[in-house]
Amino acid sequence: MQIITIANQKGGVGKTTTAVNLAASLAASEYNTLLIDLDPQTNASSSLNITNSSESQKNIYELLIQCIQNETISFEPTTSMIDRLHVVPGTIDLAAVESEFSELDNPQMLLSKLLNKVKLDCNYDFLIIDTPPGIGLLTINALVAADKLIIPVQSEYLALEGLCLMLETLDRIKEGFDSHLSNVYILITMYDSRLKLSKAVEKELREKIVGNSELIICNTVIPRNVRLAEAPSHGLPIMLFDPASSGASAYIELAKEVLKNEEAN
Amino acid sequence: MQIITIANQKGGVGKTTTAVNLAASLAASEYNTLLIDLDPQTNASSSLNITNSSESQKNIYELLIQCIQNETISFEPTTSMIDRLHVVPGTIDLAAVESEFSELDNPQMLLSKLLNKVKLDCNYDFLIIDTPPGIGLLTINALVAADKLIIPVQSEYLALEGLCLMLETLDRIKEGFDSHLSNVYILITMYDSRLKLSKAVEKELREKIVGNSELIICNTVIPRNVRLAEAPSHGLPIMLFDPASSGASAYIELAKEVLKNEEAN
Ligand SMILES: Nc1ncnc2c1ncn2[C@@H]1O[C@H](COP(=O)(O)OP(=O)(O)OP(=O)(O)O)[C@@H](O)[C@H]1O
Ligand SMILES: Nc1ncnc2c1ncn2[C@@H]1O[C@H](COP(=O)(O)OP(=O)(O)OP(=O)(O)O)[C@@H](O)[C@H]1O
Ligand SMILES: [Mg+2]
Ligand SMILES: [Mg+2]
Repeated sequence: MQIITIANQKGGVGKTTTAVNLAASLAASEYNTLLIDLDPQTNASSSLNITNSSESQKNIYELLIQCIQNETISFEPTTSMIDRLHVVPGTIDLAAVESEFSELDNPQMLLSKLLNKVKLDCNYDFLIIDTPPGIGLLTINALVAADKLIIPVQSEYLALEGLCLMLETLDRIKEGFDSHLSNVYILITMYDSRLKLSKAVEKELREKIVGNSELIICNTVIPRNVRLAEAPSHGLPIMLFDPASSGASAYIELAKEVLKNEEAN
Repeated sequence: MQIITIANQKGGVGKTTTAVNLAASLAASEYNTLLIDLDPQTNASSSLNITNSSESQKNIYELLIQCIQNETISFEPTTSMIDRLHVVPGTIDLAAVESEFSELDNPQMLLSKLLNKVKLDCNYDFLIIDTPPGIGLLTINALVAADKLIIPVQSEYLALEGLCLMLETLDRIKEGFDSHLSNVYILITMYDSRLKLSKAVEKELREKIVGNSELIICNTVIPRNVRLAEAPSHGLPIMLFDPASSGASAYIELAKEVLKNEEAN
């Protein structure tokens, strides 16, 4: 099983859109996929029309609490409209994690501990984790747990600026924790080939990355496509909302690229 | 002096773009304006080509530390390319505030305490505060200190969803602290009149707000305009980068609307 975290402290760069649509595309390619929504905004859950947990199907906060209190973990993910796609929903309660969990031993490892306890290896091929903006405890937990990291970078200047900050944090995490993060992928999002800005940011991004062997810029570039912004209001991933759209084919391309890298490793 | 906080926990909705360009437009209208960058990403500072503080010109984190340690506060803001626009820059060190300050008495009131100590009333007409995404201690400090709040809402579905979360938090803040927040303005941003999505979100927003007398939707709507996204790479506010652009005239409109409301109060 591969754990892929989607993170960038810059807001609004396409983290949730990537998490939801990559997970859906992998599931549609016959791989068992679990999506974890680690954002208190719960955008990933609502993008798949999944509201909060029921009595039996716990959300990610409830599972973390069970892990901390050494209770048996009642892991029962929520199914989605795609057979092989399961979801552990987020909740607004995650917003309290920063203040509630910071006194615990190794608060940064909580998610890794939970995932080790639940033993998902035999059920899932991929685990995709959506994270909130910023570099809080939730995002750090997702970085520590990750095998691979995808950093969506919107083709705009301010998102480019934030990348250095993200990479510095990553170095600290790799040194501080027994992180088994192998590859870091940069995914260009909201690319509009008609705009000089998109081309200029892409050029600057490629120049910045040259010489940094740990970073890989995805071959797949996600175009700006309004259908991607419309899909969440219908509670559907893009491949079900508008399979013919440029957004849908881009995320299918991305899934193929992730699978190819998986085989190569 | 009016303290206007720009906040929304949803990422990438135009908080920084609004803080920088509203502050610049108010300064250009001959009002003395101070912009405080309370975001560890420091996007507002870099959008005005202001890098970190010097020995004498402290950044906002250094000023907060002086306030906590009861030292004399050496307040000397940085000037900008616009005469009446001064800036207190942000810093990556702000990212540590959540863990460093949460043990203090009333950590949510730190910014208010600092602003009371520095007595800005005689020097400035407006104080604009840019905040990071999320609802962390930094954003809460800015909400507690605010006289007015502007919530930028991108004309997209996920941003609309986040609004309820923001308003719930606001109610908690008003009850919990001696908040003197009078008006809450919702600013529609990145509006593209060619898209059904923009029109649908605006309609839903107006329906949601009806009956809530404390919320006002700004008459000014900020259009999607690529020049606004290009301006930060030149370190200029939009009114200097491209005064003829639709983005520039929208933020001048917004400044006029803020001034009109000020007189009405
Ligand atoms: N390629 C795209 N083309 C057009 N719109 C997009 C695209 N990707 C994302 N969007 C829209 O842009 C907005 C921001 O995307 P999204 O919410 O996925 O970003 P995020 O990084 O998860 O934001 P946050 O920082 O708040 O978690 C959303 O309204 C989304 O629907
Ligand atoms: N009206 C607009 N038209 C086009 N682009 C815009 C507009 N407003 C903002 N942008 C661009 O959209 C991106 C997000 O805007 P901005 O960074 O101001 O949002 P933010 O809410 O401050 O983000 P964060 O949550 O990361 O602080 C930036 O690249 C910005 O340049
Ligand atoms: Mg998101
Ligand atoms: Mg910002």
